[in-house]
Amino acid sequence: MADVLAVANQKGGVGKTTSAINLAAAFGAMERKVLLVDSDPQGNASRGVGWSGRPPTLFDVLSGEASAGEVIVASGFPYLDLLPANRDLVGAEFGLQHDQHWIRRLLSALQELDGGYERIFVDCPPALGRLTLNALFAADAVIVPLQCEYFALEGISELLATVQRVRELGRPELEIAGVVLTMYDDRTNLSRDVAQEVRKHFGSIVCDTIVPRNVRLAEAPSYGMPVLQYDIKSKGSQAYLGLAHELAGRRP
Amino acid sequence: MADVLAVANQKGGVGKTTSAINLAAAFGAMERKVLLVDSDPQGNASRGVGWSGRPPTLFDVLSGEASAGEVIVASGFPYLDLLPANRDLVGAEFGLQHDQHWIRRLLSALQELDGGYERIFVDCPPALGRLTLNALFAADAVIVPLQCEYFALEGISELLATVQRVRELGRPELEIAGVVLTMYDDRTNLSRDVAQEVRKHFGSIVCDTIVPRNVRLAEAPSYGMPVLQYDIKSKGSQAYLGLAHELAGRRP
Ligand SMILES: Nc1ncnc2c1ncn2[C@@H]1O[C@H](COP(=O)(O)OP(=O)(O)OP(=O)(O)O)[C@@H](O)[C@H]1O
Ligand SMILES: Nc1ncnc2c1ncn2[C@@H]1O[C@H](COP(=O)(O)OP(=O)(O)OP(=O)(O)O)[C@@H](O)[C@H]1O
Ligand SMILES: [Mg+2]
Ligand SMILES: [Mg+2]
Repeated sequence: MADVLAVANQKGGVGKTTSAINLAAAFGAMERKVLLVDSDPQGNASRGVGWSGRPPTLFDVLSGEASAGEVIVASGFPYLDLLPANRDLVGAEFGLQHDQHWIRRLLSALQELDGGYERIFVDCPPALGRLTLNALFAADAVIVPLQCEYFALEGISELLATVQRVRELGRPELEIAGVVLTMYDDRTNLSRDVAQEVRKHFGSIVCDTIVPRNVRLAEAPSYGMPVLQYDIKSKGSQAYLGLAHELAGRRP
Repeated sequence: MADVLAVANQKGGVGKTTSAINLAAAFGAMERKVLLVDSDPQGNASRGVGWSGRPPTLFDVLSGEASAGEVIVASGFPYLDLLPANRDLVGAEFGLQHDQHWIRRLLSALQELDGGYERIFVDCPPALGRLTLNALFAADAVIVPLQCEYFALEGISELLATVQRVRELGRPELEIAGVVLTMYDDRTNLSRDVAQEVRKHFGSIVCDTIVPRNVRLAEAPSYGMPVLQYDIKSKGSQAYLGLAHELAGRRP
């Protein structure tokens, strides 16, 4: 079974989608079969790898209409497949409520999968609602992108409390794969101060690799491609390749 | 009755809280009585103006335990009051479901207010769930912060569809006060391209005032103050003062 990694943080705009896409692509570049699951109704991860927009989507999987295998499509990037999402997924947030085992829906769907994936990355929406809980429950570990700014720091304890809740609900072995400092701008004291604060609080779960603010990361999705495909020499690409190697070392 | 402005966009991290806090403060600086309502369980707007963290909060208002007047506190900034929020507000998102008139809860609470506010700004969470619907239903107009990047552009049509839904649910006069371009970085083509695209699509509803990327805006909340209090000479302060004047012109 693949190593399932949920990329989560309820704070908005901290680099969840950018990290999910580019980490998945970085493992693809290392010729390991990888699946990117988009569990955000915004569908940014799907568009960010050039998805056509044609259903079925994760909504059909969570509502029991299709298996994950039937919904998965190839992305434009080697070794990287996509389980796409679009606005329909909002329906799952409400639809999931009426089912006693709703929290296991994604876990069961991924367990049935026989795709030979080494790793699965699940992009989460900016909330701690049912879609994120589904992703955490399906995960072996959580990657927490943390923007080096004040508001992002505020929300971390809430996220960690949610991880603990998922452990109590039936996944005691859910780990924290790492906290990733994102959008780091070494010209500002703010980034340095927040990074220092985070390392003081969280110690070794903070990844050594820091993702700098790099406009190529923001440009790549408009071409429907990971930054490794858009501009392999950019600082953004180098950071996510480094991060993938670091994660592979932490979770062989 | 005050002019109620919801600051909304389901895309995360586009500058909703930063715009709500600093627009409210800019009207306060013009000596007009202003109320900032935090309807995001992250509580960023509350912390961003130095709130003590002591309940009651908006949760108590939406669940009928307290009136808005009993919950409102003074902020540290002249003419600016706060109706605070914290994590408890997540309970309202689920609690609101069982009440047929749930969508009118915030509207009724603000209508009962007799605080003599000229304007009320409501900061929304990064979602189109019940808390945002409550805010839109209570609003006279919506301010849409739009980060000048690709993913932010993608979500606009969904937000406009939601505004239309609220009009059909009982607030036909809900207007769009303006789309505000935020985090604009004139050194990148991306900002210029997105800004051009937005003006082409939305024409005159796009505000003339552009909010540049300015680190002082990101530093101010860690001191619990609006940027006008933290650094009045900064580009961020100047932009929000200009935006407030432009809005006052659009909605006298
Ligand atoms: N390191 C970076 N440098 C520059 N821009 C970045 C970086 N990481 C992400 N971005 C850009 O910042 C914006 C926010 O990032 P992204 O959408 O990945 O965050 P998110 O946490 O997934 O947001 P949401 O909460 O809405 O899901 C996007 O426009 C993205 O292209
Ligand atoms: N113009 C700007 N220049 C620089 N930094 C900014 C600017 N506007 C906002 N920020 C910073 O960017 C981050 C995101 O902004 P903010 O939290 O206001 O967005 P939001 O839309 O309210 O996010 P959420 O979706 O989580 O509610 C914050 O750390 C904020 O301080
Ligand atoms: Mg995202
Ligand atoms: Mg906010």
